[in-house]
Amino acid sequence: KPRIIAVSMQKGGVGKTTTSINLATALAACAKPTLLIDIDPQGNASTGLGIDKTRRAKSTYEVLGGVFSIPESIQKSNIPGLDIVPSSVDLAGAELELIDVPRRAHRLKDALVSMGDQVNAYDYILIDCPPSLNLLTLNAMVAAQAVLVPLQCEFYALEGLSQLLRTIERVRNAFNPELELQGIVLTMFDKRNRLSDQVADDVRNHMPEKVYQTVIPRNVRVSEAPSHGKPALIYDFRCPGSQAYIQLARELLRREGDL
Amino acid sequence: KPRIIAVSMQKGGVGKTTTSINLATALAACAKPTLLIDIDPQGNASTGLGIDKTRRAKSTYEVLGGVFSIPESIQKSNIPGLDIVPSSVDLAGAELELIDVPRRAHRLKDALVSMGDQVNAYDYILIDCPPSLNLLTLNAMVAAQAVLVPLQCEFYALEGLSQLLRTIERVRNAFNPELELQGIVLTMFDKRNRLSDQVADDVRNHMPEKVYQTVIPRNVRVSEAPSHGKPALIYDFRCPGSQAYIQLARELLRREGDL
Ligand SMILES: Nc1ncnc2c1ncn2[C@@H]1O[C@H](COP(=O)(O)OP(=O)(O)OP(=O)(O)O)[C@@H](O)[C@H]1O
Ligand SMILES: Nc1ncnc2c1ncn2[C@@H]1O[C@H](COP(=O)(O)OP(=O)(O)OP(=O)(O)O)[C@@H](O)[C@H]1O
Ligand SMILES: [Mg+2]
Ligand SMILES: [Mg+2]
Repeated sequence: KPRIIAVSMQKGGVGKTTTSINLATALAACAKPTLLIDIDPQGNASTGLGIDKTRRAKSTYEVLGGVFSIPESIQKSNIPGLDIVPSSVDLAGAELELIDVPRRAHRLKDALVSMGDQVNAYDYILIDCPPSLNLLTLNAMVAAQAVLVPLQCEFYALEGLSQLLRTIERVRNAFNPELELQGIVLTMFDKRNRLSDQVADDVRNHMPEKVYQTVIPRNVRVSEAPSHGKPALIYDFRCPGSQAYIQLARELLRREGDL
Repeated sequence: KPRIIAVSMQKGGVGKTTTSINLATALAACAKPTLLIDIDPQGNASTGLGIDKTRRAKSTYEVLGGVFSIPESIQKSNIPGLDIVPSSVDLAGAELELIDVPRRAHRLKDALVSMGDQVNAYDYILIDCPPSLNLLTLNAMVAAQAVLVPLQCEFYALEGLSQLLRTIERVRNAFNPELELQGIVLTMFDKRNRLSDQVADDVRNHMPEKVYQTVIPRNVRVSEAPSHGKPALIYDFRCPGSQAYIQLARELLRREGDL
């Protein structure tokens, strides 16, 4: 059975999409077949994996609306072992459109359940969430077994962490009793910047077991990769950012007892 | 009558809050009394101006719900000439709670109109929006005369610009005929990074008159200021980030014919 992980943080620009794409690529490279579900209307994960905007007719929007199943919406990426369900701009309207629909918070979970045995083709399923705690993120947290939290080493991101942890708690109590914190990964760490160290120390002191040892450095090659429609691991395998995501995948697998 | 400007971009982490706080501070410093309305449930603008979480009982949430008026919710900041209506976490529930409320998209506009002459105490009103195109951002765009768009010099941010411009067009046609683009301000520009130049050139070529000459550089002092509850202009007046926001305020005032 695949491990289903929602990549979520309501603070914007902390590295959710970058972590989803590159961790998924690294997991696939470790021979762990992975499915990436893009549930953000921005569709950055779809773009970052080279899915053209004209090829998103079957997207997470149709899956939540019950128009297509997940298997019908899955596309192969250019990376062996990594598939994606792309998102589309229509998702921006999903919150209002699903208001009167039964089990509106369970649409993604129900779609995954209805895959039956086909879901076992994957060892990991990552869900890239939008920067908010809305119905789309709720669908991801109800479908997932855990939440992976990219935490930018900046003050506002740290401020948002406690609100996110409270939300995870509320979802666990009201919708999904198995939901837990997969871990917190520090992103865009800049060793020249004292603020990065302060944030890292602060989080490690509060939640020592939950913060990955692997820290993702700020690395311009990582931010260049999406304009080529490739993960950083493919765009520049040797750059510090790619190497960090490979380490992160290993550390996650080790903690899962899966390496 | 004040110029009302929504600071919006659905891409996360592009500098909406940083621009709202520092531009508002710079406008106040130019003897233009300014009100900052924080409509983002994260409440970063409220924190960045030193409003403690315990002092947000009268917030934008109560204003949208009709519980308190704007004048009742206004607080003075530590900066002369700059007031704020703080946000609160409760705003995260506003989208669903306002579903059946009449004129749900006009709640903020109606609250501003009902201020009567008191609104004329301000020359500028800035509204810091969350990273999404939801009902809160819609309320800001209906209340505003223009949208200021902070654009991080990165690929994903550029990708989101066309969706935002389409949304502004839709809001102008359906809700607010006077809504226009105030301008696009390039943020977190890093002259060592080729990507910054590429994004800047791309946007300037497409919308030459709409992009401010002033560019906000990436500057660590800017990201340190919020942890002290102060705008960068107060935390470190001479740093490149603060000086750029002062220039931006002057350029905005010049374009408004208000300098
Ligand atoms: N390690 C890194 N080094 C340099 N740039 C990075 C790094 N990680 C992410 N970025 C860049 O920072 C920006 C924000 O990252 P990203 O879009 O992945 O964040 P996000 O949390 O998914 O944003 P949103 O909240 O909009 O969904 C992007 O332009 C991305 O290319
Ligand atoms: N010019 C700058 N130089 C360095 N850091 C900056 C600059 N502008 C903003 N930052 C930092 O980048 C991060 C993102 O900025 P900010 O929070 O203002 O963006 P935002 O668009 O309001 O984010 P959100 O989408 O979550 O509302 C913050 O940690 C902020 O301190
Ligand atoms: Mg993203
Ligand atoms: Mg903000």
